[in-house]
Amino acid sequence: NKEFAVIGLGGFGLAIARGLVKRGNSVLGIDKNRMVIENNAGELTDLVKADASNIETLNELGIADFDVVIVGIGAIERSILTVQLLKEVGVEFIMARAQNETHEHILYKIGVDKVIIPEKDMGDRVAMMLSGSVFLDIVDLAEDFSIAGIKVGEKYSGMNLGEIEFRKTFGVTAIMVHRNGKSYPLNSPEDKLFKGDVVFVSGRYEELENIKEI
Amino acid sequence: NKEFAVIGLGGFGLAIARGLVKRGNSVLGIDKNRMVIENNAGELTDLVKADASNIETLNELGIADFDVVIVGIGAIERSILTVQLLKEVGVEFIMARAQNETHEHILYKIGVDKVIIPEKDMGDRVAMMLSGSVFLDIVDLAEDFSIAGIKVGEKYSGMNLGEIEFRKTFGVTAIMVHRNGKSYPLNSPEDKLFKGDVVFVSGRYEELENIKEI
Ligand SMILES: Nc1ncnc2c1ncn2[C@@H]1O[C@H](COP(=O)(O)OP(=O)(O)OP(=O)(O)O)[C@@H](O)[C@H]1O
Ligand SMILES: Nc1ncnc2c1ncn2[C@@H]1O[C@H](COP(=O)(O)OP(=O)(O)OP(=O)(O)O)[C@@H](O)[C@H]1O
Repeated sequence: NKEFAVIGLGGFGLAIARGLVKRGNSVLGIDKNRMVIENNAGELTDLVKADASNIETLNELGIADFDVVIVGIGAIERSILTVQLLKEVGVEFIMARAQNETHEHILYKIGVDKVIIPEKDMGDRVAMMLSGSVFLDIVDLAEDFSIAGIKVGEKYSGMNLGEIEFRKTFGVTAIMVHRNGKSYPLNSPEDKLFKGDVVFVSGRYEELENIKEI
Repeated sequence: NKEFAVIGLGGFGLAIARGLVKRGNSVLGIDKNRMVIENNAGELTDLVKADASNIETLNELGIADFDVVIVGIGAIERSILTVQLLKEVGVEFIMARAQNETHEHILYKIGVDKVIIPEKDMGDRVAMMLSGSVFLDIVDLAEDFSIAGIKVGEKYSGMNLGEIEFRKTFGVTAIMVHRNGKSYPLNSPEDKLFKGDVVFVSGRYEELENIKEI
């Protein structure tokens, strides 16, 4: 069972800390603001008032022993500084939030493993849901199992899965096709694909992200 | 092409408005705060300074002509009042944010079509991602195609898909099974399921949400 630490218990950090606690994970919450610590007493496994942008403090907290550290600090410079220190003390996996894409690029450059721009991600997902369009994003269902929707272009239009040699050609499994607002399962090599279709394919994230169009 | 209106351009409303605009949708932004309107000039299709918790204003805005209205107002009473007025003028599809589950229940009771608790949804999704566990949520990939991960219990343990008569019994298609940290495709009636497995199934959202355990 992994050990989590969340630095910065604003809206973002607290939401993640709660999500983790709900799933039975042990979570240490760290915030420099006493009020924040008091307001969250009893809700997290452990709470510590500390300023994480200070290497002695990080060492005292034993932050390098955590499996995952989430940086919920919004302020750009302080978030970057904190992440840099976490890299220096050797934290294994860091997730951090970013305010915008410039902030995101800097965080990835200094070695953050996963960046989230909370409002942008939510805005995108909700917009997709509301536009009645299909998810063209990659959706992770498990560590080794993701699904993506990919548009069918000119090249294979009118051919069936057998003729395309789908699995061999793309390295992923075609499971469903979305055409004119309806979804149809793809279970036979006779199933045809046409230009404009969206094919849902499953496989590992790394295999899926390489496929731009069919 | 649908017409969207977003009432309340705080963090949530603005994120959704931007997500929609990015996808080529036309979006009317409505906010009672002049500063908010000025700060977003040029970014949305149209911007109007107006107080939406007022039925004459809603009628003047022609809000009933929009296909989808998103209520981004955070304040609980004002959000409920605004939604109630939108129902009264006959808006076809309403999405609204809620602060917590009580607020969410009230909104569903008064007829909101879709409620989002932004921080809770994000906290849950990120927590699932970080715990390295499988997603047990229902994931919507298209209006008629969703996927859910469902735990296998005692009842069918050791039986294969053919013996279980999976599709007939559950009304959904089994596509993948996750066992001991690995995922395996389910393409044959000979494939067995065991207690503790997570089976990924696909189908319409309404069929999936009724299945609690296998
Ligand atoms: N160096 C630090 N060490 C510990 N906690 C910190 C540090 N810097 C900021 N915080 C805490 O992080 C939390 C988030 O603060 P910040 O102002 O950076 O972001 P925010 O955008 O207001 O957050 P949110 O939108 O998630 O509420 C606050 O509770 C703050 O006390
Ligand atoms: N009746 C109303 N008509 C139009 N706009 C409104 C109304 N009530 C609130 N708003 C606007 O909605 C926006 C969100 O305000 P509110 O204070 O309700 O939520 P919030 O929790 O601060 O929002 P967020 O967290 O998304 O920034 C503000 O820009 C506010 O001016």
